[in-house]
Amino acid sequence: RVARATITRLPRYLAYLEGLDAQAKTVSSQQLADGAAVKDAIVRRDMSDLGITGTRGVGYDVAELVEHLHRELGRGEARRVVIIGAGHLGLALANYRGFGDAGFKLVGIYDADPELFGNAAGDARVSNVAELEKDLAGNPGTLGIVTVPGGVAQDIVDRLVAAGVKSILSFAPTTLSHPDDVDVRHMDLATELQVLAYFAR
Amino acid sequence: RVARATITRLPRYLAYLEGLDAQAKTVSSQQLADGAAVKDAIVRRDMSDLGITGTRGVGYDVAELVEHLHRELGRGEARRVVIIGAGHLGLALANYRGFGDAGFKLVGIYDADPELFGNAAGDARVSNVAELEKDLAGNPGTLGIVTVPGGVAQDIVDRLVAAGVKSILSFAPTTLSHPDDVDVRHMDLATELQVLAYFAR
Ligand SMILES: NC(=O)c1ccc[n+]([C@@H]2O[C@H](COP(=O)([O-])OP(=O)(O)OC[C@H]3O[C@@H](n4cnc5c(N)ncnc54)[C@H](O)[C@@H]3O)[C@@H](O)[C@H]2O)c1
Ligand SMILES: NC(=O)c1ccc[n+]([C@@H]2O[C@H](COP(=O)([O-])OP(=O)(O)OC[C@H]3O[C@@H](n4cnc5c(N)ncnc54)[C@H](O)[C@@H]3O)[C@@H](O)[C@H]2O)c1
Repeated sequence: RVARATITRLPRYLAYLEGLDAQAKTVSSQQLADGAAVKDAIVRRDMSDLGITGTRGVGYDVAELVEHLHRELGRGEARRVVIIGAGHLGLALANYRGFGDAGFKLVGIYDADPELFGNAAGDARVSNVAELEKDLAGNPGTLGIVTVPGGVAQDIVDRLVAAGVKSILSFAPTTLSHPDDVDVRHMDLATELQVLAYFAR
Repeated sequence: RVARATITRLPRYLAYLEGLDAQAKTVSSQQLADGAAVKDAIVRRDMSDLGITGTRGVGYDVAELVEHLHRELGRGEARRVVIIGAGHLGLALANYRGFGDAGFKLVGIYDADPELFGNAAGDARVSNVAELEKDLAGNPGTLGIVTVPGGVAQDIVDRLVAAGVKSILSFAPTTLSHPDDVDVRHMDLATELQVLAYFAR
């Protein structure tokens, strides 16, 4: 298991490598550092954490590096995602092509508002949240994204957990309780803005 | 200047402290660790990086800690934010109460689609993006959030930079060029999902 900060850098290394000209056979840690906007020393530490070795003076083999990063990120495996809450944020995520590029497949988006049922949302159509358990049955390993108002978030998380979902990304501004074997991560865009403002002073 | 990772933890410490009962006068690093879902050793390192000392066996003074964290995060200063792109993502951000709670004030949201002009978006109304420069004139220090399609993101960033904006948070899936004295940070929710999936395996 590598550190979370390392995982967040791997998609950036991949984006740079996949943007290289087909003739590029090798890449140096410095090129990778410039391409991914990361310090050279961090690139070398990340590569050694992943057990990836380059050749002194030559660098890393591009094809080998891409293959290794794909394996590390589980890119070959189709990862199923459901979104609960088809409001502004849910729809923005459903329509975001970046999820597909990273190997995620939206298999369902749910809401409680009958006005929204059947509307297109990315590759899916909005379903009635009452169908959630039926659709999740027999599909272990599905990831859940929670984009409902804070007041109903705990109820939705409880339903996802009862249906066997083990990993949840929540945008709702509430602290959620969940069993220890379920990974619930909170996302707060205000924190990103806070970081931006801190370094602007 | 403290590290970025430390800054992202401060709002979590504040949220825990501000949720405490009014009678709580002191808090231990362990309580803070549990409240903010952070390891105790990291709490102590963060506090020492910020120059905050507790009393051995007693802990930190709650009122003093809150005041110090507010100052560090610039909570007292009203930070002006503009959002460019009033689509799904732009509207989700404009309506998000978490920005106001963190001390950010949405002063304008802009779009190029005349159908959207005048619509309510959080505390603002959607304006014509042609007005952007006029509205930014004389307001240095405004932060920019870019939620337009990838194809127009560079043009919008160029306009923000020319209007004097120094800090930009972009959600557009494109690499953006900008002068060295302008801080442009990219946000990719696919990376958050990638981290969740990595630890789920
Ligand atoms: N963490 C962040 O950075 C961030 C940013 C923006 C918004 N948010 C939060 O994300 C959430 C969604 O924001 P939004 O702008 O999309 O709000 P929204 O009101 O546009 O959408 C919420 C949707 O949830 C649906 N819903 C309500 N109860 C439901 C239930 N029981 N089951 C299924 N669906 C249900 C509603 O019908 C609506 O379509 C809010 O909690 C908001 O505070 C967080
Ligand atoms: N990074 C992430 O995690 C993430 C997640 C979701 C969406 N996105 C990206 O965010 C962007 C917005 O997503 P969305 O779902 O809100 O799309 P959307 O199509 O709903 O909204 C885009 C808005 O931009 C407006 N626009 C187009 N050209 C403009 C211009 N020149 N000036 C001002 N406004 C202009 C459009 O009229 C539209 O209202 C897209 O680039 C999408 O790829 C990123």
